[in-house]
Amino acid sequence: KIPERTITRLPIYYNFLLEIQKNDIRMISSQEMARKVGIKASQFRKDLSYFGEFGTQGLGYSVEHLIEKIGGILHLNYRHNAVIVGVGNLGTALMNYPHFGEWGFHIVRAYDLDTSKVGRKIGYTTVKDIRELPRDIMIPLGIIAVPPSSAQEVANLLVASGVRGILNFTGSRIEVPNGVVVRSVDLTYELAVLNYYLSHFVPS
Amino acid sequence: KIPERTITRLPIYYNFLLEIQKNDIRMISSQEMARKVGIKASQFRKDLSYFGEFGTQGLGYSVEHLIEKIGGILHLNYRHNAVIVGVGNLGTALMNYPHFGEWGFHIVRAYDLDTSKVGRKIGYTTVKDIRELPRDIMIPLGIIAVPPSSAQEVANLLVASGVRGILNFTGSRIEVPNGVVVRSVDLTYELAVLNYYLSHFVPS
Ligand SMILES: NC(=O)c1ccc[n+]([C@@H]2O[C@H](COP(=O)([O-])OP(=O)(O)OC[C@H]3O[C@@H](n4cnc5c(N)ncnc54)[C@H](O)[C@@H]3O)[C@@H](O)[C@H]2O)c1
Ligand SMILES: NC(=O)c1ccc[n+]([C@@H]2O[C@H](COP(=O)([O-])OP(=O)(O)OC[C@H]3O[C@@H](n4cnc5c(N)ncnc54)[C@H](O)[C@@H]3O)[C@@H](O)[C@H]2O)c1
Repeated sequence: KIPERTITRLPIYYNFLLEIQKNDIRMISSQEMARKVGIKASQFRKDLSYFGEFGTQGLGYSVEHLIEKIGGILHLNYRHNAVIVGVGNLGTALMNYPHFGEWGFHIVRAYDLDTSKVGRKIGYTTVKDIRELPRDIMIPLGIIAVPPSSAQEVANLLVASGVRGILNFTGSRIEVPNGVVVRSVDLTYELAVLNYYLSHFVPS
Repeated sequence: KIPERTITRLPIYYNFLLEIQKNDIRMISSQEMARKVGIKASQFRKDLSYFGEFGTQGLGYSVEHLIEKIGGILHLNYRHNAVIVGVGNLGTALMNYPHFGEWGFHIVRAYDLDTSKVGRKIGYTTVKDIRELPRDIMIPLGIIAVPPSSAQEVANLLVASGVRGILNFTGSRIEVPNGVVVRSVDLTYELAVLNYYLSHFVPS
């Protein structure tokens, strides 16, 4: 079983590799990769070791080869459809965020309880009434951006319609049956970590 | 120097400890803490060891004592003021998010370029014109929620007004002078990790 911390580092590596590829950098050492992410070079090599051998000692890693390999592990070469419930401020910002589509994640269905939002078009997606959520939506990924009091009810609706992975922004813990994966996002943590570094800053 | 991965785990521990405290749990073992966060128990103990000794072998850790200790490391017992630039969909959602205030982070100033947004009141904060950003704002934390094309310009303005820590949502890399800490957030990574677990799910 691959540690979660390794998986959460992969998109950071992938994004950095895409950036340096744009600047025509073809090879990179594990030291450079590690410095970017704030870990030890040995940790970077260990992360990759879970997925087989790549890179040659001494010469470093081919940027293109790493992008292919990590993109493959994360299935970023495929299109992934997602459904969002809650098209308020946060939901709208997520629906408009271009980077999702660049990595293959497309929010193709959007639902809300507020009938005044139903019919609104955001990008290519028209907001529908949550009561029209079909029995089998055939979309694996769901995003919940409703108030905490509606979190569990919306999670139940999504699971009933076949969603198997949920990104939960509500701040309220949701229970799901075995077979459904949930990740919760809390941007408060980002502020807490930023503040830690601010108060412990040592000019380099 | 404490590894970044350790610091990013502290808010996750802290949030979990607050939740179990609400359920009247007084003691917790490193195994239980580790299971919640998806790491090894030895990693949890190692994380804490950077900050001195706590917990007694065999009995586990006092929940209250851990909350005090981790809250102290993250300075969560103090009030932290923040300024936000960009009061669109994302900015508005961040300004309305109650959890920030619960951990002591208060967005007390908000600025936007769009004069039709100036004067709007969100919570206790009235949106101001970015051209009115004062010379010395006396606020340490800044949040940038503008389009990528304005990212660097807004970062320069915030740094010039005395902001020392920036949470950057724009997706565009910003350059800041030595002494300023930047953390970038990209929710695409959350989708990528969720999708990884969805495609590699092994029913437990
Ligand atoms: N996790 C984070 O870091 C973070 C950051 C900001 C906001 N939030 C949270 O995200 C959620 C959305 O924030 P927002 O600012 O967009 O709020 P909002 O009020 O603007 O939007 C919420 C939307 O959900 C809809 N809704 C409510 N109940 C529903 C239901 N049962 N079914 C379908 N739709 C329903 C509403 O009609 C509304 O359009 C809130 O819970 C907020 O606390 C989380
Ligand atoms: N990092 C992530 O995961 C993530 C997720 C969603 C959106 N985003 C990004 O966050 C940003 C905001 O998204 P949104 O949906 O709120 O967009 P939006 O268009 O609704 O809001 C942007 C706001 O910034 C203001 N603005 C533009 N230039 C400015 C300047 N120079 N000074 C002050 N204000 C200025 C606009 O007037 C507007 O109010 C975008 O760049 C978007 O791509 C990031």
